[in-house]
Amino acid sequence: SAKVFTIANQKGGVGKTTTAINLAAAMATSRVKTLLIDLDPQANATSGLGVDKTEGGSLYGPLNGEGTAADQIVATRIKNLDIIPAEVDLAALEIELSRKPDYLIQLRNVLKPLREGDEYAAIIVDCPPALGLTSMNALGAADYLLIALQCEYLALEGLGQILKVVDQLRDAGVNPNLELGGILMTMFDVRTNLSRQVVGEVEKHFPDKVFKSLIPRSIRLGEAPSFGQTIFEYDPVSAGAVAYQQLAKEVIKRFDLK
Amino acid sequence: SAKVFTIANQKGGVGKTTTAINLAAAMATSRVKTLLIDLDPQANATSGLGVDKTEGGSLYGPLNGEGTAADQIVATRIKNLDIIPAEVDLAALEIELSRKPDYLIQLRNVLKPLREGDEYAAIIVDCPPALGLTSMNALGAADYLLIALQCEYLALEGLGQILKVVDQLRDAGVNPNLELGGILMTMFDVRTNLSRQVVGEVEKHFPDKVFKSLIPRSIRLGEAPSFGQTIFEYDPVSAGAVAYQQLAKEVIKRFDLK
Ligand SMILES: Nc1ncnc2c1ncn2[C@@H]1O[C@H](COP(=O)(O)OP(=O)(O)OP(=O)(O)O)[C@@H](O)[C@H]1O
Ligand SMILES: Nc1ncnc2c1ncn2[C@@H]1O[C@H](COP(=O)(O)OP(=O)(O)OP(=O)(O)O)[C@@H](O)[C@H]1O
Ligand SMILES: [Mg+2]
Ligand SMILES: [Mg+2]
Repeated sequence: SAKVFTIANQKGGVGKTTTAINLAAAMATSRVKTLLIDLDPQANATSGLGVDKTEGGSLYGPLNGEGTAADQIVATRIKNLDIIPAEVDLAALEIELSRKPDYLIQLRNVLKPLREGDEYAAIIVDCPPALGLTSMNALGAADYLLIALQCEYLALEGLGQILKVVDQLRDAGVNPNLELGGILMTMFDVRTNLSRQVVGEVEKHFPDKVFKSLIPRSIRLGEAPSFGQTIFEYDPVSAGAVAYQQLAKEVIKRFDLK
Repeated sequence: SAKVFTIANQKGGVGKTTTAINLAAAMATSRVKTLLIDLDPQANATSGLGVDKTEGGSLYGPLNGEGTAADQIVATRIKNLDIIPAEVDLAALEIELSRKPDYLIQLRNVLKPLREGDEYAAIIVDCPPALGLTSMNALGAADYLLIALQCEYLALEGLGQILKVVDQLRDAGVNPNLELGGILMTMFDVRTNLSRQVVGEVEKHFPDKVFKSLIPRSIRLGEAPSFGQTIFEYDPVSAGAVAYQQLAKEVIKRFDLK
């Protein structure tokens, strides 16, 4: 069976997609069979991996009862890494999900066969920002929530909000097994005190959750997706590549993926 | 009457809130009576201005038929700048709006008296990321859309998506007067070629829309909100302060606000 990791944070631009792409790629390269699911109608993970967006090529159909998730799986050029891409139809999901009964567990139902099968060891879900119904479904479908947290002032405030939602989903019985898998500090700026203060503060409140790997602010990490490349293809010796490689090791160990 | 400016971009972390705060403050200081509306349940504009969040203190009530928008107005320490703050209740808006008929024009109805009155010359609406019902309502209520666009690779792609939504809202008759007011290039990084290339590309496609003011990537702009201060209070001689001051001049001139 596969473990489902949802990468979420209602705040925008905190490195969810950059993490989804590079963590998935590093895990695949460490021979963990991985499925990346792009749930964002902006399809940044899809284009960041150099995968074509095609009309009808996303989980939109399956979430509306047309076809299965497995029908939408596409292989990538990276061994052990497959993707379910995103495309613009997903933008209609928010409104359409709200009109269904059981509107919080549609994704979990659609992913059930993949989660219970032996095809993948890990399923990574990249969420849009904002805690709309799409992200809520991704939390409803997850074994573990991975929070990408930018090393900036408002980080802790936003953290409180998403953890409250996690508790609500657990208490309401929507996803009693949902756990906070870990907190990843991103865009760590070595030149300022602020980054170190934010990391220290988050570690104080969540001592065993913060990953030891800190993702540095690095122009290379920002450039790689414009070539449709992972950081390991674009600049394998960069600080960003080293950090995501370390993170993959931590994740594989913490969640027993090998 | 007031002109309503909605600052939106479905992409996260592109500088919407930083722009909402500093543009509103600069316009107020230029004696343009301005109302800032924080529509994001994360309330970053509210706390970034050092305004307290209070339970029930947001547009959530009025959008659900309880009280008026005017009831929610709070003065700030900045002369000519008032705010309707945000608080966590707004998070429920997405689902609640979707269950109303006319779910795209609720905000416009609620803002009508303020827009038609003479209290304010400008109303600036700060949106959450993602094009959910909250942002769609803000587009439905706007005279002008101001797009904050980060100087990075995916900028143009995201732009196409939001402009498509603008056309849909116009063609569907939801907001036939909605215009793209302008595109603001943010987080311009002088050290890389990427920023310059992105600006050049956007200017090529939208020659009269891009504001001449480019907001530089500047640590000071990131730090100011942690003290609840505008950039003009925190570091009035910084490149960020100069840029937002210039933007305010451009906006006042382009939209005839004085
Ligand atoms: N460590 C980093 N250093 C420098 N730039 C980064 C880093 N991580 C991400 N970026 C860049 O910052 C921007 C936002 O990152 P990303 O798209 O991964 O965030 P996100 O949380 O997925 O955003 P959204 O909420 O819009 O989905 C992108 O342009 C990306 O290339
Ligand atoms: N020009 C800039 N230079 C450096 N940091 C900036 C700049 N503009 C904004 N920031 C910082 O980048 C982060 C994102 O900015 P901001 O909150 O304004 O974006 P946003 O589009 O409102 O995000 P969201 O989509 O989550 O609402 C914040 O930490 C902010 O302080
Ligand atoms: Mg993303
Ligand atoms: Mg914001």
